[in-house]
Formats: sequence, C-alpha cells, structure tokens
Amino acid sequence: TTRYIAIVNQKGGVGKTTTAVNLATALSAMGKKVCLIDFDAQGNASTGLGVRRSELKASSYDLLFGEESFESLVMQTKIPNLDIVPSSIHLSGAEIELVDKEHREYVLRNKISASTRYDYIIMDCPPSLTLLTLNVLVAVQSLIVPLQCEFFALEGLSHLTKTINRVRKLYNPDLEIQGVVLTMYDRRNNLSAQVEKDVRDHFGDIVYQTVIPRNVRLSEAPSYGLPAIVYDMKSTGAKAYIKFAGEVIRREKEQ
Amino acid sequence: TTRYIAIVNQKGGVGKTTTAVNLATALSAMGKKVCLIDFDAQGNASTGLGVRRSELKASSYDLLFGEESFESLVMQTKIPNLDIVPSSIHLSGAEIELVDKEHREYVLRNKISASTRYDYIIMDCPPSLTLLTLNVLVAVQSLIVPLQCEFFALEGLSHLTKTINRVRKLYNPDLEIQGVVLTMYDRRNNLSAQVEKDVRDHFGDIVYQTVIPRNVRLSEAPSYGLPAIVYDMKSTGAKAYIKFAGEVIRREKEQ
Ligand SMILES: Nc1ncnc2c1ncn2[C@@H]1O[C@H](COP(=O)(O)OP(=O)(O)OP(=O)(O)O)[C@@H](O)[C@H]1O
Ligand SMILES: Nc1ncnc2c1ncn2[C@@H]1O[C@H](COP(=O)(O)OP(=O)(O)OP(=O)(O)O)[C@@H](O)[C@H]1O
Ligand SMILES: [Mg+2]
Ligand SMILES: [Mg+2]
Repeated sequence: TTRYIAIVNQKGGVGKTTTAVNLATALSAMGKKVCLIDFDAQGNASTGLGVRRSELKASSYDLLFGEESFESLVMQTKIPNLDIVPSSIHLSGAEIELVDKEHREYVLRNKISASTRYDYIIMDCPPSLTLLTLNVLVAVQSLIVPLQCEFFALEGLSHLTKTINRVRKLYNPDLEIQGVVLTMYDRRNNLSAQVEKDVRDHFGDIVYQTVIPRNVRLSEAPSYGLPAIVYDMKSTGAKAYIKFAGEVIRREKEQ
Repeated sequence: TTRYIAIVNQKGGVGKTTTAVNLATALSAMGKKVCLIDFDAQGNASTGLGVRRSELKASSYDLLFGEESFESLVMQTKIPNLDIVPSSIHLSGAEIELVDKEHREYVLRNKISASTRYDYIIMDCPPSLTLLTLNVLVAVQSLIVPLQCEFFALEGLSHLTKTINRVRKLYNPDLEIQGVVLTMYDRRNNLSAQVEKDVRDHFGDIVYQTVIPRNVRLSEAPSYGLPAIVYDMKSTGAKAYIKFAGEVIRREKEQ
C-alpha cells in the first residue's frame, strides 16, 4: 500500500518545503514511485520542482474542493518517478471554505484512497495548524517534522505535539511522528549544537541521526526550478538529504 | 496621535518577530513610548521580550474577543518605555472564531482608538494572510515588510501586495507600505546580492537603505528573553536594527 507522509511544523521558514522536495526527489532516485502534494498557497514546493504558476490546470485546491479524482490532478515533473499535485493561490481561501463543510476535518481523507500507484505520497504544509493542516494530519499515516536549529523553533514543538495527540485521539488513531529532522545546522555557532543536544535529550530516538547543514546550494536550487539533489548533487546539502532518505527507508523497514 | 505599524509577511521565518522586537526596542531606547502586540499564537515576540507563558493573565486574544479595553491588557517589559500585549495559545483558534462574527474584518479596528499614550504600536503577525492578519491590516495605518534575501521569499511578494491593495480598496483606504527591509543578508553568498538587486529594481525607494545582516547574536538573544540590542548592543545585527529604527523615524518625518 501507499505510504502517506506529511511534512509539518507551524513555525515558519524551518525547511518544510526544502525537506519535502529533496526527500521526494531522493526517494524517486532510489526507484520509488513518489507524488508530492503542495498544500501551501505560497506554492514553493511547486516552484522548487519547476512548475510554473501560469501552466496550472488543476491543483491541490481541486483535490479538496473539486470533483476530480486524485489521479486526474497529478502532473509529471522533470524528475523521473516523481509526480506532483501543485498548489494554487486559491488555497489561501481554504480555511474559510472548510469551516462550513460537514465533517470538515475529513475532507481530504475522503478524497484519497488506501492504495495508489505510488509508493510514497509526500505532503508539504503551510506554516500554521489551521483546518487545512488538520485535514492533512487526518489523512496521513505519519509525519516528519523539520526542526530548525534555532531557539524559536524549539518553542513551537510542544504546541505541535499537543495538536498531534489531539488529532490521534479524535480523528486519526494511526497518526504517528515518523521522525524529527534537524535542519540548517550551522557548525560555526554554538546555538545549533545546543539545540541539537536539547532536542535529542527531549525526543530521543525519534530524531534522525542525519542532520541537514546550512548550505547555500539548498536555497539557490529553487531559483532554477530544481531540487538541490539535481542542481548540485555533490553539495553538502544534497548529500545530507540523500543520506536522510536512506535513513527514512531503513527505519521504515525496521518498524 | 499614535502610529500603528504591522510587521507582515506570509512567508515563514523571514524575520518578522526579530524585526518587531528589535524595532520596538530601538524606538523605545530613543525615548518613544512603544507598545508591541503579539498576534502570533507561537508567541515568539512575547518570549523574545521575556514574558513567560505561565505568567499570562491577559493577551491579544482578549483584545480581539474579550470585553477588556486595550489599556487594561498591557504589561510592562524589562525595557523602559516598552510595553507588550502578549500572545496566547488561544489565538490558534482565532480564525474559526472570527469567521462567524459580524463585520469580521473590523473586530480589531473597533477595539483600538486613534490615540493612546503610546507614540508607536507595533504588531507582530503570524506567517499567513488569514482573517487574523486581515484584522491587523484593517486596523493599522501602515506596514513594514521584512524580506529575507532568499529566492522563495521573493515569490510571495506579489501575493502580499495584491492582498494589501484589496484591503486598501475594501476596508482601509489609509493602509500603505511604510517600507520593505531586507533581512538575513549573507555577504558570503551571491544569492543575497542577487535578491537585493531584484528587490531594489522592483520596489525602488520603498526598500530601506539599511540591510539587516545574518548574525547569530540575533538568534541567540531570544533564549535569554532579551532583544538583541540589549543582549549584545555591539553586534552587527543589533547595530543594523538601531540604524534601521533611525531610518524609519527619518522617513516618517520626511513624509
Ligand atoms: N539547510 C539549508 N541551508 C540553507 N538554506 C536553506 C536550508 N533549508 C532551507 N533553506 C532556505 O531557507 C528558506 C526557508 O526554507 P523553506 O522555505 O524550505 O522553509 P519552510 O518551512 O517550508 O517555510 P514556510 O514556513 O514559509 O513554508 C528558503 O529560502 C530555503 O531555500
Ligand atoms: N538577521 C538574522 N540573523 C540571524 N538569525 C536571524 C536573523 N533574523 C532572524 N533570525 C532567526 O531566524 C529565525 C526566524 O526569524 P523570526 O522568527 O524572527 O522570523 P518570523 O518571520 O517571525 O518567523 P514566523 O514566520 O515563524 O513568525 C529565528 O530563529 C530568528 O532568531
Ligand atoms: Mg514551505
Ligand atoms: Mg514570528
């Protein structure tokens, strides 16, 4: 069956999109069939995979509110084995449209099926814990939390874990945190080392061994519409994401 | 009369809170009476000014939904001339509570008055353009947009300016962009220089001359509950924010 994984953290700018795009690309490079769904109205994951907003016919907005099936909304990307359901600016109105729907937390879950032709479906989320992100948390089996090695990033964790526990209790008993991945680790300052120590003490084995370093190639790649793994495979950022994808698969096998 | 300024950008992690906290502190150090209102459920601006969540009696949630007046919700900070209305976790439910209210875009505007004992009221916003941020845009006279020197940060600008134009047309004819401030500028990579050039070409004089460099002291300061300009006044980050506050005041005088 298909593994559905959400990339979630309400704190902004922590590397959700960069993780979603590069993890999806690395998994597809290993021969897995992957689809990325971009649920952020900003559309950074779509841009990061070369989708031009002007080309858009259908989007993740239609997945939530339209009649089309998931399969009919999928587009190919330049990367073999990797498809995308791109975002659309209409998602910024999703919150207000979801509030009045019946079973408003299950809208997405009712649109996706247990098994598709994909091995992985990765969902990029916006920086918030509103009804849209809630819909994603109800629809998936697990989530990966990118955690920036900064003080403010630590602050939001307890709110996130409380929300996940609530979703598990009320809507989706299968939901689990597949892992926490440390991002933008900067060897030049003590803050990163301090945050890493705090996070590993607090979360233990849930934290992946692989740490993603701060690396400019990761932030240059989107301006070329390419994942860093394709734009500059030999960069420290790309290598870290390839190693990370390996660890994600290895851990899944062990469980 | 009081100047109301919102710090807004729906892109996450671009330095909204860091700008709100350090601008408010620099203005208060120049003898202005300042109040910061934290409208982000994450509460980073509150933490950055030393407010402990456990101490909270009242918050910006009460300003929106309670009967209390603005004056009664204000707390002192450790910084002279700088008060705060802290955030609360209940703000994460604000969206759903605002949707069904009458005149839902004017809830905040109807709670604040034209003149208070403050020279400036600075409002920190969450990384979204939902009803909560809309309420702030309707209530203020102007906004400052922190813009991270990264490719993804450029993408969101057209959506932000469209939203501002819509708010100006439908709800708040006075609303103007007071300025755009470039943040996390990294001299070590070309990306920052490229983004700066694009932004100045596109926005012209609206962009402040002062550019905030990437500086670890800015991200260390919140773990001590202090603004960087108090935590380490001689750091390049603190100096940049002091210079920035001077430019903000100078520009206001010229207009
Ligand atoms: N390891 C890294 N090293 C350097 N830059 C990075 C790294 N990871 C991400 N970035 C850059 O930092 C910025 C924030 O990352 P990204 O957009 O992926 O975060 P996000 O959590 O998806 O943000 P949002 O909350 O707005 O959705 C982007 O400009 C991105 O290119
Ligand atoms: N100039 C800077 N140099 C280094 N670090 C910075 C700088 N400005 C902000 N930071 C750090 O980068 C992170 C993001 O900044 P900040 O939290 O202020 O952004 P934000 O836009 O308020 O985020 P959010 O979208 O989550 O509200 C924080 O950990 C902060 O400490
Ligand atoms: Mg993102
Ligand atoms: Mg913030």
